[in-house]
Amino acid sequence: RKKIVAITNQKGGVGKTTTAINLAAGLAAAERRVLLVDGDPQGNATSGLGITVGDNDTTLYEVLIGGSDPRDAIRRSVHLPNLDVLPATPDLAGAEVELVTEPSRQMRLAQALTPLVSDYDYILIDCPPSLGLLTVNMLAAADAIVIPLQCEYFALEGLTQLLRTVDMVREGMKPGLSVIGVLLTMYDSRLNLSRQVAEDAREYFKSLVFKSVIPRNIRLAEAPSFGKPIMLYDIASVGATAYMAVAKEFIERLETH
Amino acid sequence: RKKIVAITNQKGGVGKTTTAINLAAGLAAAERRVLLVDGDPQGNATSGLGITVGDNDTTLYEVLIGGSDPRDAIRRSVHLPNLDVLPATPDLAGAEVELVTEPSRQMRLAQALTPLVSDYDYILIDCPPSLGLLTVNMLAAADAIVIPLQCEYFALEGLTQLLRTVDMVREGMKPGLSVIGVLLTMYDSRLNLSRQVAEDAREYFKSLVFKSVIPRNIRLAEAPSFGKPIMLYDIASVGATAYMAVAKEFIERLETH
Ligand SMILES: Nc1ncnc2c1ncn2[C@@H]1O[C@H](COP(=O)(O)OP(=O)(O)OP(=O)(O)O)[C@@H](O)[C@H]1O
Ligand SMILES: Nc1ncnc2c1ncn2[C@@H]1O[C@H](COP(=O)(O)OP(=O)(O)OP(=O)(O)O)[C@@H](O)[C@H]1O
Ligand SMILES: [Mg+2]
Ligand SMILES: [Mg+2]
Repeated sequence: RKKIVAITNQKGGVGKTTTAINLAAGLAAAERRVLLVDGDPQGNATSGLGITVGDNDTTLYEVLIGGSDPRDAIRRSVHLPNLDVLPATPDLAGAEVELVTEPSRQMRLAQALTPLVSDYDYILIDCPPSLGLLTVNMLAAADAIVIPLQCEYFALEGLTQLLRTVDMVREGMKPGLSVIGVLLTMYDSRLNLSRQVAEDAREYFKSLVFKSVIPRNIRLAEAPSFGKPIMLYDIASVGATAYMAVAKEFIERLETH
Repeated sequence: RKKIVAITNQKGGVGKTTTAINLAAGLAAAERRVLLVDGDPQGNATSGLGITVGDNDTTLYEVLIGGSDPRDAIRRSVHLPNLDVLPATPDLAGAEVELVTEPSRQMRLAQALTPLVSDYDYILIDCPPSLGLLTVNMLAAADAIVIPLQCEYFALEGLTQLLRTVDMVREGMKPGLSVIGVLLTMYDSRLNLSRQVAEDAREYFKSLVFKSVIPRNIRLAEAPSFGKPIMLYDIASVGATAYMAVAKEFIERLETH
């Protein structure tokens, strides 16, 4: 069954990293063994979980470009026993250029993750805000994708281009790649714009849209400054409740058929 | 004096496009001749100003890769007599790969803009959320940069890497490249996190931080869905007032010396 899931949207700041961190933590808390791969040179998933990277540490860059064993890069039991993390650093930006001239340049990540698949119930990949070679690697490595959708105009508009890229990867490299869910993020029910974008998304994607919606909640923005997932920073917050509900829905979609 | 200004920050969703559109409009309303270059394959500045691009239209992609004359791409007097726009399309993402093997690949945009400089008082460039080859082209073409800084943790953390890239461009390609301002965006004075990030920014950047701060204002998120700058969508909004104030401060910084 599907276990490698890319959290993707080329629009910036729509909640990819916040979703990757908190969905991973939610799944780990539900006793699933989870690997969170930080695929973004910004390294927000890495720092948002309080992980520091030294000059001699192995990271995703060395795995993709140097052929390092991913197990040398993985940090085990980050805050939760079942949560492992494969960190990213700014060097990863160089990978996009260096990969251009490599054979099977779109499949490097898929190849690197293959030996790990049996170690985990889920491998989540936090994608960067672009549709370049790094993101294509992540889509080609994935069995399924989750699309965080901020309830605003530019994010809604960008979906067309994202879906075109997903189609291209499905047809060219990864038949069976599917969207398992669209997650409405930073939803504010008092705002007309928020409600309109949510309506448009539900009309177009229908039941693909998660029933759980992530409200705007400052606790979600504070948690990474303490290096913690929301459930350990403030379990009582609406942000924590929402991400626990998403984890539950995610499990239902991927485990019950 | 300095006239080419890149609006840049590799963190996604910090308000680069919203600032590029509304600062450009504010300057045009102040009777400056302005060219807004959309440097992002997402094309948000293009669509946010209501511009549609047909298959036969010349855009930034053709200018950078095909050597087309930028004047064939420029849309004149967009909503305001003094505001011109050089549009972007998703093809621009391809430019990042295609430029890798070109001679002087970091200077393509600088070369393309050179003949236009005498036509305008200011050329603003909306950058994508990355520090890749496209962004490096924009930094190398610029005389100065404005950094929109969303008042949250990940955005603050990303500044180190941004400043390192700016230093690299200054030392390698563009001596004299300077930061003319850091603009606090989506500021919410009721939030501890917002105030803390603002304090950290002012402590580090001192007077480089614009006195004007952009508050969170839903009208700013609605305006692009009508294809308008904020001043034409809702001149009475706090968002419009804030961007008019930024335009005034910008002019003071660049024109009085
Ligand atoms: N529901 C929410 N409520 C309040 N703040 C949020 C919420 N979700 C995310 N944030 C904050 O919004 C900002 C953008 O979120 P995040 O970094 O997760 O988006 P992203 O899509 O990963 O961005 P990028 O495109 O740069 O990778 C961050 O400062 C984050 O802490
Ligand atoms: N001050 C504000 N108040 C409310 N919403 C805002 C404000 N500034 C920007 N927005 C909205 O926040 C979202 C992100 O802003 P914007 O697209 O300008 O950021 P960006 O840095 O250009 O993003 P990207 O990294 O994807 O290019 C957009 O939906 C925009 O309409
Ligand atoms: Mg992110
Ligand atoms: Mg933008």
